[in-house]
Amino acid sequence: KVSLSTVRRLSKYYRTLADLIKDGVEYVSSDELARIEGLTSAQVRKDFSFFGNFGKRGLGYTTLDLKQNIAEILGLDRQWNVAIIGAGNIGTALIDYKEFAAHGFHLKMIFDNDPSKIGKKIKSLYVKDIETMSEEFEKEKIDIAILAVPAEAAQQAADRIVKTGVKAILNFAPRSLNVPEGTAVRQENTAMELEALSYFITSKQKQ
Amino acid sequence: KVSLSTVRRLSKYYRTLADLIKDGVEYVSSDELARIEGLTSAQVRKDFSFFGNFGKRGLGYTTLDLKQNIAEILGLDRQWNVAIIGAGNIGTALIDYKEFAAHGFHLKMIFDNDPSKIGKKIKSLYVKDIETMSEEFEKEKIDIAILAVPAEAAQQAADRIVKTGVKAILNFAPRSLNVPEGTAVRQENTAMELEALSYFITSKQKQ
Ligand SMILES: NC(=O)c1ccc[n+]([C@@H]2O[C@H](COP(=O)([O-])OP(=O)(O)OC[C@H]3O[C@@H](n4cnc5c(N)ncnc54)[C@H](O)[C@@H]3O)[C@@H](O)[C@H]2O)c1
Ligand SMILES: NC(=O)c1ccc[n+]([C@@H]2O[C@H](COP(=O)([O-])OP(=O)(O)OC[C@H]3O[C@@H](n4cnc5c(N)ncnc54)[C@H](O)[C@@H]3O)[C@@H](O)[C@H]2O)c1
Repeated sequence: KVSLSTVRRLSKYYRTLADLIKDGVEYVSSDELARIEGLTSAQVRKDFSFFGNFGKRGLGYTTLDLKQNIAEILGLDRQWNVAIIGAGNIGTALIDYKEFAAHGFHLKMIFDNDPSKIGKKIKSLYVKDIETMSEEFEKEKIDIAILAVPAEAAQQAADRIVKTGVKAILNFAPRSLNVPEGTAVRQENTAMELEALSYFITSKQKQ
Repeated sequence: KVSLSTVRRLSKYYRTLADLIKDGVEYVSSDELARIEGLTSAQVRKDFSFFGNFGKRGLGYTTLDLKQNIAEILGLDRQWNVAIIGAGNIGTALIDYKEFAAHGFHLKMIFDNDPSKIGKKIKSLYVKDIETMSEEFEKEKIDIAILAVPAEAAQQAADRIVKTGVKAILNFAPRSLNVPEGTAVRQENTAMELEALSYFITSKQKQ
């Protein structure tokens, strides 16, 4: 089984390769890739070993082929339909974010349960009623849901998402979700990121 | 040296202990804590071993003492002054977010370089001119900066932050920052979170 940190590194290699290709670089070795990413070349080779034989001994990897290989592994060679649940601060900040579309993630719709928001247009999307979520998910063939509701509403909203058959949730609410086997949840936790920084400052002061 | 994943687990133990204390639980064993977090009790004991001897053999840990110990390690026993650079979608979404203040992180000010935003009030904060950042950081004794500017402006903004003496940056821009030794950067990358989800769906389909 491939670890999340390997998947995260594949995302980073993918971006580095895109930059190299833009600069006209045709070949790259695992040493070179390791140097750019601040890793060991053994780590780079190990990451790729899960997925088959990419490079040729001595020549290294062709940047175009390697990027394409990684795109296929991460699913970046296709388009993904994404829906946001919760049209508040975070939900609305995510609408029209160009970086998502650049990687194939298209924010198709946004839902809320607040009557004063339903039907309103926010940037390029009209807020839809959460009660219509399952029909809408089917119509737009939603693959991934982003959860941007308050913590106390998160589990109930996740249960609704799971019922629609969607298998992947990006959760911004600071509440761990119970989901069945076969559903993936990635948890954003901005407060914990700040705690990693306060830990760093505190541990430096104690030295 | 303590790894980031250990620090992340400390944040999680801290929240679990807060819940246990709310429910009136006075003692907790490493087994119990491991069960709640879905870890091994060896991992729990190893995480704490970096920081000294917390529990007593047989009794386990007192929830209040353990939470206090973790608060001191993470720096959650004090208040932190935080500034946001960039008053756009993300920057404004973060203003007045209650979860930050609940953990001692106070968003004191927000900066921008767009004349049409400077001086405007957004929720509880007035947008300040980026040119005044160093004086303002000193006045408010800023400890941590949150970077919410476009990718192409991120490195230059980070250089300004480093010059003020602030040692910790939470970066939302999808661009890795060069900062001197002794400055910590935590990188938020929402697009990569979506890629971890597309990887999950793709790898399941290939099985
Ligand atoms: N604002 C931030 O800076 C920030 C940062 C990180 C994480 N978060 C987390 O992200 C989540 C959203 O935060 P926010 O600031 O956008 O909150 P918000 O209150 O601004 O928005 C939440 C939205 O969800 C809607 N909603 C509530 N229950 C719902 C339900 N059952 N179904 C559909 N919609 C529902 C509300 O009507 C509201 O529009 C919260 O859990 C918060 O803790 C927020
Ligand atoms: N919107 C999202 O959903 C989202 C999600 C994740 C990450 N991000 C990243 O977060 C960052 C901010 O995104 P956004 O959507 O809020 O962008 P935005 O364009 O809405 O806001 C950026 C703000 O930064 C200001 N700015 C530009 N250069 C500056 C400088 N040198 N000093 C001070 N202020 C400056 C602009 O005037 C603007 O107000 C971007 O790097 C983006 O890639 C955005």
